[in-house]
Amino acid sequence: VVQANEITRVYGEGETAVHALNGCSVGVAHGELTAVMGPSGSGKSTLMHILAGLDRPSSGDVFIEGIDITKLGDNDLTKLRRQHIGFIFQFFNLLPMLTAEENIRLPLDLSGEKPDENWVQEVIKRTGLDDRRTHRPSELSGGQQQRVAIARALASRPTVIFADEPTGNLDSTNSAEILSLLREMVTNYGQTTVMVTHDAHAAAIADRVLFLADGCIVKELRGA
Amino acid sequence: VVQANEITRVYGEGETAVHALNGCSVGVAHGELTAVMGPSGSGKSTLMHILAGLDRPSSGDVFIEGIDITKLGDNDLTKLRRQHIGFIFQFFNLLPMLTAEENIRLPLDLSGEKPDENWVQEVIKRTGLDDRRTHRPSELSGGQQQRVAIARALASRPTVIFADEPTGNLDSTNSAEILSLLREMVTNYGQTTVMVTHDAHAAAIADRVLFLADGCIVKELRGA
Ligand SMILES: Nc1ncnc2c1ncn2[C@@H]1O[C@H](COP(=O)(O)OP(=O)(O)OP(=O)(O)O)[C@@H](O)[C@H]1O
Ligand SMILES: Nc1ncnc2c1ncn2[C@@H]1O[C@H](COP(=O)(O)OP(=O)(O)OP(=O)(O)O)[C@@H](O)[C@H]1O
Ligand SMILES: [Mg+2]
Ligand SMILES: [Mg+2]
Repeated sequence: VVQANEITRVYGEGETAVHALNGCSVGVAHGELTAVMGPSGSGKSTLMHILAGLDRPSSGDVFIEGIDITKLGDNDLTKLRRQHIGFIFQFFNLLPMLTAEENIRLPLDLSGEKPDENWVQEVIKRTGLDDRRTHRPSELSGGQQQRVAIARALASRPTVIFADEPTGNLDSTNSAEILSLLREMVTNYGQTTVMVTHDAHAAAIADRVLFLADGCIVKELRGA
Repeated sequence: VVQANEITRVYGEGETAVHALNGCSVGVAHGELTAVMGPSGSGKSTLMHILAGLDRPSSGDVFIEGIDITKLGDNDLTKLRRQHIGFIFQFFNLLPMLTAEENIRLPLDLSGEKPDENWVQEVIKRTGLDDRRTHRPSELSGGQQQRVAIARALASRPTVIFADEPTGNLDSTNSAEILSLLREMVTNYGQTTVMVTHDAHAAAIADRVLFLADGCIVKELRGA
């Protein structure tokens, strides 16, 4: 459902140029949970942003549902993202003037589609935010903000979810709850998920684990 | 060196009031590494900010080196913080217009004291930032930003370091490097450190582990 070929991403130029991605090729099959691991600075977030159409590669192609997104204009790209992609940012990107619930509903409102109300309520409860709906991000703990970012991506049941270190700020209990929620979405609803993680428990529930180093995929493990 | 008695912290009032801390008492002995663990939303960051004089409790006292900081005016409190306290924020609080190196040196420049140049260089190298000195936060990966926040607190060798989830965004290798660096500071230089963490490896290197739940310390373990 997602296919990237020979992706490079260079920041700056000349001597000080940083080669964040060096000819990275990735394929993500429908209905699979893929974990991406690798050292800090190895290119994981950069890869995720490019796969999700939030950033453009310096060279290479990215296909989502067969569409070459590197050829799309900004408007079409935005439309495609709204229809197909959910993103859980490493640092949440919540809107500070909206409450937790408003942040969660925002993609639904933007898509103009009628939300599955039961599902939205379920997501709010399972991310443990029932008693924090009316709090603004500044009134939430770090882990609570992270859970709002997670709920926001899950609420609209997108074709593909990209999760950038979704449990980084969570204790083991909340972490396990989020991971089982993500796993269920894949197993029960065929939701395709790509998850960057430093957490071995997260890798353990994946169907496939990709290891990134210095902007390249250096190893791949498939679950038994 | 740090003593807090019957700390409470309430946000808002009446029915919607949130009791982040409920009569929490903590003592931190000189030259010890204390880990603080607990569920997301249990009050860890709130406790850290109050112990470090970055926030005032709704009731209770906090003593740093024998001084009751809850009685200090803002100016004196700021002076005391500059002299004695290093803080690694859960979300870094780096200055976006400064480079990594400028962010790291900022507390040193503010304190007006002559920095130990060898030590500053050592910290930059050991946090793996040698080749990222001139990058601004927006040009750094999440884990690199976290390491800048860590280096900034370590560079001035404060009396007490408060670290709020210092390894949340780091892979296991970088994480281990940071933890051993923090452990050395305590063991070799008698630096007092209080570290909030969700990471069992971090708790494993502590002299003492405090468990927080619903705004109270519910358990304490002392290393064998
Ligand atoms: N300004 C505020 N207004 C209302 N409630 C607040 C405010 N700030 C924090 N809280 C609440 O206080 C509680 C404790 O927050 P705190 O940030 O200390 O938790 P934490 O243990 O650090 O969590 P985490 O592990 O998720 O970082 C949380 O339930 C949070 O919702
Ligand atoms: N705007 C930029 N200018 C220069 N270099 C950049 C820029 N953005 C990112 N980089 C560099 O690209 C590399 C990859 O960054 P990326 O955020 O993808 O790493 P990551 O694997 O997600 O790391 P982490 O695990 O720390 O989040 C890093 O070395 C970073 O310094
Ligand atoms: Mg990243
Ligand atoms: Mg916190």
